[in-house]
Amino acid sequence: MKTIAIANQKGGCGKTTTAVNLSAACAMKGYRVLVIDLDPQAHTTLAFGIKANDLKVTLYNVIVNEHTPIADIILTTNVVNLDIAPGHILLSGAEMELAIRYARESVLSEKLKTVEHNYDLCIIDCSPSLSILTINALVASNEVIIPIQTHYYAIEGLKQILDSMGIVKQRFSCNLESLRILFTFVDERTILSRDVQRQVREFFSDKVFKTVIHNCVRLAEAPSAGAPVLTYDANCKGANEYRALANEVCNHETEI
Amino acid sequence: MKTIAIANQKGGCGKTTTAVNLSAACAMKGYRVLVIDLDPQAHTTLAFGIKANDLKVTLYNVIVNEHTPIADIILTTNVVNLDIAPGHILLSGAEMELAIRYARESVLSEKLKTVEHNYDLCIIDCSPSLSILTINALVASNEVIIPIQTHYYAIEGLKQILDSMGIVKQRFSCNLESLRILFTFVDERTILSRDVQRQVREFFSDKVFKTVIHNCVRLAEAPSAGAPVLTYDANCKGANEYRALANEVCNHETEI
Ligand SMILES: Nc1ncnc2c1ncn2[C@@H]1O[C@H](COP(=O)(O)OP(=O)(O)OP(=O)(O)O)[C@@H](O)[C@H]1O
Ligand SMILES: Nc1ncnc2c1ncn2[C@@H]1O[C@H](COP(=O)(O)OP(=O)(O)OP(=O)(O)O)[C@@H](O)[C@H]1O
Ligand SMILES: [Mg+2]
Ligand SMILES: [Mg+2]
Repeated sequence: MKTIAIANQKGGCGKTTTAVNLSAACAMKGYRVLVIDLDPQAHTTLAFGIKANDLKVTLYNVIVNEHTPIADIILTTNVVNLDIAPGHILLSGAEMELAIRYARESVLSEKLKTVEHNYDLCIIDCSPSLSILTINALVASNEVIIPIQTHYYAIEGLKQILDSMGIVKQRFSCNLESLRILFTFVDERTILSRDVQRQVREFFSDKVFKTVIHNCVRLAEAPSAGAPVLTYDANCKGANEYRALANEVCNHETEI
Repeated sequence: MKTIAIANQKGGCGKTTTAVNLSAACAMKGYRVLVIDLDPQAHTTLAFGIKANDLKVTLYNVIVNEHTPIADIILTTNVVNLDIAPGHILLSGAEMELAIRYARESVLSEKLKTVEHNYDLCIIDCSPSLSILTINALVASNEVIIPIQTHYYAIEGLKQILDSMGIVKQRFSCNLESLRILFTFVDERTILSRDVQRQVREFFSDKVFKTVIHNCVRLAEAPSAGAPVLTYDANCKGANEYRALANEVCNHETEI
């Protein structure tokens, strides 16, 4: 199983939208995919029409209770080949609950070992912070996708997530090998957008996806229908671009 | 001194842009304003051209060290009548540092008591989470402004911030009296935007600002010039709308 974290402490850069639509696009290509909602907002869970408050057990129980295996909480979604480990607001208390636990940074990676033969790909949606939960996602992953808007604050934020990845690689034994940057909310008409893309591509060259996700209102509408954009409006720009992203991700050198 | 927290755990909804431009607009109206950067990303600090890493002391030192008064870190900005208490990435460790402190929720409100006679208005930028720092901001404030995008996830997120405000009022002695909702990134052309505005105004009626902040690329460009949009491009749509917001905030029933 290949595991990809969708992470960036900058808020609102398209982490959830990428986790939902990339996992759906890869599942539609035939891969067996597990999407993990590690954000207390539980928006990935909501995007598949699942209300976290209606669930008896969620990822919260798996993280804080050593005896709850992740298989106990996994649900199927309305997309074939795609399962979900739903999140819950209680995850916001996980920081304190994990504070004194031994090996607290690798709780998630240990839990995933029990299901890694059931899936080809695992995608983790993270919250907009570099908290212990996000560190767990980085330790559990082979690759990180960093969605960024083509704005000034976004570039500044890149340094912080890259520093954190460096620390995770140094301190914890993990298989975090590569990172890739994905431009989101792109509006080609603005000079700012073109400037930021040029600067980031110059600095990071082939670590930036060829695929770019443009501003597309259907991406913002789809969650209210409880479905990824690929089923909500299969031929809109957002759907085409996330399919193109899935092609890039699935053809990447690390074997799925 | 009136204290307003700009808070919403949903990422990227315009908290920093509102903190920066509202505080600048109120200062330009003649009020003495202090803006506090309580977000470890320190983007409000960056928006005034200040590099947090170059500073010897920041809000981090004030929060974790009982003997550092907030006056020790306050700087003037490039806007007359506007001072800043700069943030720093080290604030992300404050959660653990405060975990065992007595009365850890009111650290900020205690520190602000020592400068409340120097300012008419204090505006606090929060991080996209309901962490101990955001709770500190709520406990220290008289009012909360909740910026929301006109998207589906934004409405779901409102419930979480309202729940947190309820808990803060119940558990801690504080002066948190009112909340107001501000629409940001509005694009009048989309049905989604009109639908969300209608739903939220129906439910929250006069708790929603009349002023609406539209999508305006100058707001995203201004931080790269280290200045609020009111000085970067004084006549653009974003600048006019933040001036109108300042008029609504400064005329609100609670005396400044
Ligand atoms: N390319 C796009 N075009 C238009 N709207 C988009 C696009 N991508 C995401 N959105 C919408 O913008 C908002 C922010 O995106 P999203 O919630 O996915 O970001 P996030 O990084 O997960 O946010 P958070 O930091 O709060 O977790 C959402 O309402 C989403 O529906
Ligand atoms: N009305 C607007 N029109 C266009 N761009 C905007 C607008 N408001 C904010 N922006 C830009 O959108 C991005 C997100 O806004 P901002 O950083 O202020 O949100 P935030 O809520 O503070 O994010 P975070 O949750 O990370 O703290 C920034 O790059 C900002 O410059
Ligand atoms: Mg998200
Ligand atoms: Mg911010």
